[in-house]
Amino acid sequence: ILDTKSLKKHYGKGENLVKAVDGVDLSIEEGKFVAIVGSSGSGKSTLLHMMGGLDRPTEGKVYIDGKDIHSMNDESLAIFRRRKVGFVFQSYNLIPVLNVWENITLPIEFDLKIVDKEFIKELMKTLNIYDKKSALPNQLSGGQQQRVAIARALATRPAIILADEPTGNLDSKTSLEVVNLLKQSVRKYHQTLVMITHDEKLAQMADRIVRIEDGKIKVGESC
Amino acid sequence: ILDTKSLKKHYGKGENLVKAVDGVDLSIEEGKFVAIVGSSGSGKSTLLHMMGGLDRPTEGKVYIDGKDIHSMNDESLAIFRRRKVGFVFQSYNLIPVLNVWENITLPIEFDLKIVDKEFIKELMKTLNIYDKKSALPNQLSGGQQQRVAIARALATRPAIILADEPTGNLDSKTSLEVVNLLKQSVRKYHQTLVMITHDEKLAQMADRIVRIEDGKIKVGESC
Ligand SMILES: Nc1ncnc2c1ncn2[C@@H]1O[C@H](COP(=O)(O)OP(=O)(O)OP(=O)(O)O)[C@@H](O)[C@H]1O
Ligand SMILES: Nc1ncnc2c1ncn2[C@@H]1O[C@H](COP(=O)(O)OP(=O)(O)OP(=O)(O)O)[C@@H](O)[C@H]1O
Ligand SMILES: [Mg+2]
Ligand SMILES: [Mg+2]
Repeated sequence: ILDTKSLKKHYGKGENLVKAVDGVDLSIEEGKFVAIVGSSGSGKSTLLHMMGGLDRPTEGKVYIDGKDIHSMNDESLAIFRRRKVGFVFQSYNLIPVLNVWENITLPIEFDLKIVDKEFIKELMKTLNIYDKKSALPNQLSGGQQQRVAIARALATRPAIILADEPTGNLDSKTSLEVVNLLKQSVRKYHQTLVMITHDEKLAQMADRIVRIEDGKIKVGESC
Repeated sequence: ILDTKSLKKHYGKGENLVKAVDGVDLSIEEGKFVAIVGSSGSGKSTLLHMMGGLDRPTEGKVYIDGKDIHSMNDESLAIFRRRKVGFVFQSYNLIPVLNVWENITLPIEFDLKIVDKEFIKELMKTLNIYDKKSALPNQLSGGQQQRVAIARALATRPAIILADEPTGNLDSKTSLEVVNLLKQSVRKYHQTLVMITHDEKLAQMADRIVRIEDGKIKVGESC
């Protein structure tokens, strides 16, 4: 369902050149849960952002459902992405002036879809944030904000969920609950999940682990 | 060196009342490395912010070096805190328009002290961020931003280091290097370190572990 071909992202020039992603070929099958691991600064977030159409590559292609997403103009890409992809950001990106419920349902409202209140309520209860539904982001703990970001990505029941370290600020019990929720959701709604994580135990829960180093997939691992 | 007495932080009223911290007595000895663990939302950050004088308690006292810090007015507390405490925030709080070097040396410049360039350089090299010294925060990976926040807290060689989940966005190898750096720094400069972490393995590296649940210290653990 998602393919990258010789994907590259370079910043700067000359001696300031940073090869954040340096030629990545990745093929993700529909319905699979793939974990991406690698040391800090190895290019994981950059790769995920290009895969989700949030960032344009320097070179190379990304295909979602066979479509070359980076040949679309910004507007068509934005619409395509909103319908296909749910993104959990490493720094959450919650809207400070909206409360938890509004933050979670915003992507749905955007597309003028009807909010399935029961589904959202269930999601929030599983993530243990329902009692905070009227709170503002700055009234939440770090881990609570992270869970709001996760709920928002799942709220539109997207075909593809891209999660950038969704458990970085959670204790191990809550982290396990989150990854289990993601796995169940993927089975139930036939979604595809790509999750960046630093936690080897959580990575082992995936169908497959992709290891990144210096902007490249580590050779010797399955592709 | 740091004591809390019946420390409380309550938000809201009536049925909206949240007892974030609900009566904490904690005594931290100078030169020790104390880990604070507890589930997401249990009150850890709130407790650390009151201990560092960044937030005023609803009730109770915090003593640093025998001084009741919350009886000081805002201005004196700000000066006292800047000289005594280095804080690593859960969400880093880097200044977007300043580069890495400027972000790290800002607290020193603030107090009109001379910047010990060699010391800062050493710190950055150990944290593997020296080659990013001219970069802006938005040009860094999540884990790189976290390491800049750590360097900034250590730059003033404060008596007390309060670190709120300093390794949440770091792979296990880098996390170990960070905690080892913190431990070495504490031994070398006779500092005191209180670190919130979700990682049980890292918590085991401390001299003592304090467990928090529902805003209280869990009974049955040493105090
Ligand atoms: N300004 C506020 N108004 C209302 N409630 C608040 C406010 N700030 C924090 N809280 C609540 O206080 C509780 C404790 O928050 P705190 O940030 O201390 O948790 P934590 O242990 O650090 O969690 P995490 O591990 O997720 O970072 C949470 O339930 C949070 O929603
Ligand atoms: N706008 C930018 N300009 C210059 N360099 C950048 C920019 N954005 C990212 N980089 C660099 O690209 C590299 C990869 O960054 P990326 O955020 O993908 O790492 P990561 O694997 O997600 O790390 P972490 O685990 O710390 O989140 C880093 O060295 C970073 O400094
Ligand atoms: Mg990242
Ligand atoms: Mg916290």
